[in-house]
Parts: sequence; C-alpha cells; structure tokens
Amino acid sequence: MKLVIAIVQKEDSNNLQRAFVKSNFRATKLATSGGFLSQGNTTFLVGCKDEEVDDVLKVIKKESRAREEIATPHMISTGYEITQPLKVTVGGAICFVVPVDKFKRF
Amino acid sequence: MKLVIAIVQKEDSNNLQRAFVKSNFRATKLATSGGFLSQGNTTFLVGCKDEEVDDVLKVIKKESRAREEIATPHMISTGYEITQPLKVTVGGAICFVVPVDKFKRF
Amino acid sequence: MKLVIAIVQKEDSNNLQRAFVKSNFRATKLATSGGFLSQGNTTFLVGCKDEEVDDVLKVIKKESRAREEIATPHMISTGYEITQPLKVTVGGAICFVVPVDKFKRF
Ligand SMILES: Nc1ncnc2c1ncn2[C@@H]1O[C@@H]2COP(=O)(O)O[C@H]3[C@@H](O)[C@H](n4cnc5c(N)ncnc54)O[C@@H]3COP(=O)(O)O[C@H]2[C@H]1O
Ligand SMILES: Nc1ncnc2c1ncn2[C@@H]1O[C@@H]2COP(=O)(O)O[C@H]3[C@@H](O)[C@H](n4cnc5c(N)ncnc54)O[C@@H]3COP(=O)(O)O[C@H]2[C@H]1O
Ligand SMILES: Nc1ncnc2c1ncn2[C@@H]1O[C@@H]2COP(=O)(O)O[C@H]3[C@@H](O)[C@H](n4cnc5c(N)ncnc54)O[C@@H]3COP(=O)(O)O[C@H]2[C@H]1O
Repeated sequence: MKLVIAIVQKEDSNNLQRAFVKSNFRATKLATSGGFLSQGNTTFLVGCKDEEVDDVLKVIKKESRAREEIATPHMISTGYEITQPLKVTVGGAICFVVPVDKFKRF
Repeated sequence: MKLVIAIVQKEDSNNLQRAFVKSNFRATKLATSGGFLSQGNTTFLVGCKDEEVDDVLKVIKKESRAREEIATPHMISTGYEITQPLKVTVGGAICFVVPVDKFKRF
Repeated sequence: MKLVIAIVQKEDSNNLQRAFVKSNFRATKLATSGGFLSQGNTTFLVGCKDEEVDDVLKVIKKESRAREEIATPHMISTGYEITQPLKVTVGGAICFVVPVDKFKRF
C-alpha cells in the first residue's frame, strides 16, 4: 500500500476527481494554498496498492496542466521583493509517493 | 514514531476527537471531502509511538461507524453515471499508518 | 526526498511562509485545528531533498514560538473536564519527517 499526495491547481481539481472515479481509484480532497503565490490549490490523498502507483500517476499527469501566471507584487506577500509583475510557471502537479506500514478499514 | 492518517465521517469526528483526548493521544484535524460523493468528511493526523499504533487504531474503530447513504445523481458529480438513486455504504474509517524518520518539537 | 509535515500556531504561519520563500524551500499550507483546544492552527507540507531536512527544521524552529494560553472550560470541548481556567503551553512547532519513495512533477 502507498499513499500518493498530489498537489494540483484548482482549475484541474474537478477533472482529476472525475478521472479518479472513472479509473476506480479512491481519493480524498484537501483545500490547500501555495507557499509562494498564496493562491488556493488542491491536494489529493490517494491510497492505492503498490502496483497501482504508476497508473495513479498517469491519471494525474493526464488531467493536470502547467500554466503561466502573472504574479503581481501583492500576490507575493511572502518576502519575495518584486516591483514589476513577474511571469511564473505553475506546474501541473507535484506528487509525493509515501510508504504505508499498515492500512485498516473499519 | 508513526503518523496515523485517518479519514472518518463528519458525524463521528467530534466523538473521535473527545476519545483521543480521553486516551491522551495528541491529534490534528483537517476538513476534507470525499472523491466520490464530494461530501465533507474529516481527516485526523495522529503522531504516536510505534507501540501505541494499535491503541490509536482501537480508539478510531470504536468511535467510527459505517453508514448507508442514498446517493442521488447530482451528489455523484464525478463522472459516475447514475440515473436512479444509489445505495452507498460509507465506511467507518480509512486508516493509513505512515513511517516517521524524524520527529521534532520546538 | 523527504516530506516535512509541520504543525505550527496560526500566529507564526505568515512569518514561516515568508521564511520558506526567503530560503527557497517550496511549501504548501493547510488550515487545520488542534485536537485538544480545537483552535485553528496551520500545517505545512514541505517536500525537500534528504540533505535539506535539517535546514528546513532550522527555519521552522526560528520562526515558531511556544505560547501560554489560558484555556477556559468551553474551549476544551473534547472531554477534558475542567472547571477552572487551565494554563496550557502550546508548543512552537510539531514536525514529522516522512520518507518519500517517489517524487514526480508534471
Ligand atoms: N522561492 C521561489 N522563487 C521563485 N519561484 C517560486 C518560488 N517558489 C515557488 N515558485 C513558483 O511559483 C509557483 C507557485 O508556487 P506556490 O508555492 O504558490 O504553489 C506550489 C506549492 O503549493 C506546491 N509545491 C511545489 N513544490 C513543493 C514542495 N517541494 N513541497 C510542498 N509543496 C510544493 O505546488 C504548487 C505549485 O508549485 P510549482 O513549483 O509548480 O510552481 C511554483 C513555482 O513555479
Ligand atoms: N484509498 C483511499 N484513498 C484515499 N481516500 C480514501 C480511500 N478510500 C476511501 N477514502 C476516503 O474515505 C471516504 C469513505 O470511503 P468508503 O470506501 O468507506 O466509502 C465509499 C465507497 O463505499 C463509495 N465509493 C467510493 N468510490 C467509489 C467508486 N468508484 N464506485 C463505487 N462506489 C464508490 O462511496 C463511499 C464514499 O466515497 P468518498 O470518495 O466520497 O469518500 C471516501 C474518501 O474520502
Ligand atoms: N502527536 C501529535 N500528532 C498530531 N498532532 C499533534 C501532536 N502533538 C501536537 N499536535 C498538534 O500540535 C498542536 C500543539 O501541540 P502542543 O503539544 O504544542 O500543545 C498542546 C499541549 O500543550 C496541550 N494538550 C494537548 N493534549 C492534551 C491533553 N490530552 N492533556 C493536556 N494537555 C494537552 O494543549 C496544546 C494544544 O493542543 P491541540 O491539540 O489543541 O493542538 C496541537 C495539535 O494540533
């Protein structure tokens, strides 16, 4: 059993949720936000069998897109000094696959 | 040290939180939602010693119940085509026990 | 690759977010709440290289502070019977470093 923790852009989160259901992967959704742009994004938790990890990652790759954002000075409140609007490429998805020692359903 | 990640139904979350305090397990609560029914549920993070994992799981098992929900077509917005209301059994709790390489309190 | 999961008090969360950007650590923020005091707190997910973990922990340690709270009976709704207000020291940060089997960016 592994736990896939995937951070995606809000714009892709409904499509990704639909795609998980279609491929029969169970998932849980968390509303999160980015450390740099402070914009809202979505984090999915997907517990799956070891041999399903690559398929889960394929579904995520297919449904998420990188986008260019124009970040204005007030969006970057986190200590990054910018005076001009800055072009930032926000990736499609960031995925961490974490080992699971024990899995229980009650 | 292990981290127990437990997804439970909203209806059980206050009882489970109380039960963690009573058994002196420290916990953090996240408001989450299900991938299939899109209903709100609750995810707990419980960091505990290796030898406490089974006790933490016992507390979770005792406080969470499976329930039958009648899912209507609009609830299942995630690509699962249903025309008739569908009986869905939502489990009591889904638990992932994850290894912790390092634990620090500041 | 490791995933640092750090629970900090709300009061420290903006400073910590700024400090992550300044030291070029990428992070994702979750609004969470404590199991005991039920107050809002913040959980950060920081994926970093194995050799960066100690630096990430140093940044967290520097930006978070322990505080004394006076907990009144209604704050502790979770089964801890108190009749008098109770002095509670809420720590600066609770950090779990979790191993990552696979990391992917799409
Ligand atoms: N210090 C810095 N200097 C210059 N540019 C910076 C920067 N930090 C971030 N960026 C840029 O801003 C985009 C949005 O970052 P944000 O932190 O808001 O939103 C992030 C964050 O929520 C999450 N994330 C990315 N890497 C992470 C990691 N290692 N650990 C935890 N969360 C991560 O995924 C979202 C998208 O990240 P992505 O890398 O695709 O896209 C990033 C990146 O292109
Ligand atoms: N492997 C996993 N990884 C991450 N999170 C997981 C997970 N397995 C379950 N969860 C989480 O736990 C909630 C309850 O799942 P359960 O399997 O008991 O109860 C499920 C199950 O009985 C049913 N269900 C879920 N997906 C289905 C599908 N593709 N086809 C038919 N029934 C489905 O609907 C109920 C509610 O599902 P929902 O997604 O709204 O809510 C799920 C989801 O948030
Ligand atoms: N092992 C763990 N796993 C997951 N999350 C953890 C954790 N240890 C701590 N946390 C999280 O960190 C917050 C601060 O914990 P701390 O131990 O510094 O500060 C705690 C502690 O000093 C005290 N406390 C907690 N549980 C207690 C209990 N059963 N009896 C007496 N005091 C308690 O109340 C403060 C606030 O606790 P609260 O639960 O509201 O908020 C907690 C909780 O959200």
